Amino acid sequence: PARVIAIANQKGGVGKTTTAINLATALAAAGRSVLLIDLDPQGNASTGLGLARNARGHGIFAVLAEGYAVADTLRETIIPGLSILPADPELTAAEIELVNVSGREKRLRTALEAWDGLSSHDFVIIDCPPSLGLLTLNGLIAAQDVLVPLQCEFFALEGITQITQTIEAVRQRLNPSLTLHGIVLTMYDRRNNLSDLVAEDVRGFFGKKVYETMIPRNIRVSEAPSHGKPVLLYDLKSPGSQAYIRLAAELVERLGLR
Amino acid sequence: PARVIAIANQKGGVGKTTTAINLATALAAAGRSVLLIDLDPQGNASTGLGLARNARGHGIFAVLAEGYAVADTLRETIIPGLSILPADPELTAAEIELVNVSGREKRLRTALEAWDGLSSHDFVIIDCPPSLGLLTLNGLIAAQDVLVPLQCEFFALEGITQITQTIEAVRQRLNPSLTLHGIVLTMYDRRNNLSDLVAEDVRGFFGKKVYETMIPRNIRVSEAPSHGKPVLLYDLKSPGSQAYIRLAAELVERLGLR
Ligand SMILES: Nc1ncnc2c1ncn2[C@@H]1O[C@H](COP(=O)(O)OP(=O)(O)OP(=O)(O)O)[C@@H](O)[C@H]1O
Ligand SMILES: Nc1ncnc2c1ncn2[C@@H]1O[C@H](COP(=O)(O)OP(=O)(O)OP(=O)(O)O)[C@@H](O)[C@H]1O
Ligand SMILES: [Mg+2]
Ligand SMILES: [Mg+2]
Repeated sequence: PARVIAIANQKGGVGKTTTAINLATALAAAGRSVLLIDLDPQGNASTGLGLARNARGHGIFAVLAEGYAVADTLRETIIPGLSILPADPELTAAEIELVNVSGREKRLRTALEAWDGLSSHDFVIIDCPPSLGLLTLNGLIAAQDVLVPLQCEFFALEGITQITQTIEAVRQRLNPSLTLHGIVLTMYDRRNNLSDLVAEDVRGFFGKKVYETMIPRNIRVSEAPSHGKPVLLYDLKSPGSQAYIRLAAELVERLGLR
Repeated sequence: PARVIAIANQKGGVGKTTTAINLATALAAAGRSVLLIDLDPQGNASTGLGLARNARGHGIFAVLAEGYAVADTLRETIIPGLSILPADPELTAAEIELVNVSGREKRLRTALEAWDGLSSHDFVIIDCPPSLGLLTLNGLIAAQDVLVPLQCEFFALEGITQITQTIEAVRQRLNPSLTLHGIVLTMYDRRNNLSDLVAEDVRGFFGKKVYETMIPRNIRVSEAPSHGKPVLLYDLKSPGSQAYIRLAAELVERLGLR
């Protein structure tokens, strides 16, 4: 069945959504079938794939809180082989709505296990919000692997132990098959010493867990969402697109899927 | 008494902490007495002002959940006139710990009202986490003004209505004196069209609420936290420091405090 990968980091603005969108797109472009789940109330992954705000209908909130099926809420995107389960506006209130629901942290896992498409898809990619609350917890319990984007900045480096400790706690108590699959360095800027210091520090501490592929800071990456397209579609030749294509290849290799 | 200003935006990585640290520092440097409250479990504001992780003792979690007084938990910083109420490690679990506590959203306001230093300080600046959960809610209920840092990027622009709508909802139901004081454009990069498009859009929509002062993208700003110093101390002549000094002057002017 599909490999379920959560893209998570409580530090904000490190490139979670950008990585989720473009990794999913690169995997689909390579012929894999992929579902992207937008678990962030901001709904940036839905926007970045061209889904207008008022055309999202029932989405992940309806699945988590109202018993809708995954099959009934996923949508096609402009990319063949890639579908999305969008973030509906009510997702902002999910934490409050689910307070007294039993098994509230497992709702996403239960919904995915009940989906008959799980066995025919290759990947499910989950974009998490910048917090360690109930929504991210649902993502970590539904996933087998966590990919942690790490911006090459000091505050992001400082926060890396919070997410790795959370992954370990979830593994021990709630989801024994969860692993820290890897760390991806993002917004790497070779003109800036800080990027190298952070990259060295992270490789020194996490060794092979850190992906060879680094995502460079590249203006075309931040322009793409305003056109409702992944950067792979917006400007395939850009350094950002090329890095995400390499990232997808390295992911497939590391998972031994060739 | 002190003016209480929350620095809030659910979008991650837009410069909330950087603005909180450097605005507080610039106000203290201009002779005002300032308390900075670190309401983010990441604890980046505490780090950015040089407080080692293992020297934070009882902090804001102890105030919110264990009844500690503000006077007993605030610390001096390396900047005269600026003290900090740090984020203690347990803050990550605050949402869970406070679930069944009555008045949980008003704990910060109650603690500030009981603090005898409120009348002798000029400003209380609150750094909020990247979410609209219980901690940010505590910040919005304790404050009179909200300053929203807005990164000059598309996803950040997309999210601006979420925070402005939340401010309006809190004003109507929980804190009638709360206002959207202003929006500050951050990481403005004049070499990049996107920055100008975002700036024009925001000024078109929010008019005078948008500060004249823009904070430029400046590498010295992101280097400063690794030295445990605000950029004003790390490199006073840098474009980042100069912008934060102008921001503090504009804030004082807009609040009619001259
Ligand atoms: N490689 C890159 N080069 C340039 N800009 C980038 C790059 N990756 C991401 N960005 C931009 O940086 C900002 C933050 O990225 P993104 O929104 O993907 O992070 P996030 O971790 O999902 O944020 P949040 O914590 O709010 O969910 C966005 O405006 C995005 O367009
Ligand atoms: N003007 C600037 N120029 C360059 N880098 C900046 C600037 N402002 C902030 N940064 C860097 O950008 C990153 C994000 O800023 P910061 O952590 O202050 O945002 P935040 O909104 O507090 O993030 P979070 O949502 O995680 O709390 C940090 O690494 C910071 O050093
Ligand atoms: Mg995101
Ligand atoms: Mg912050």
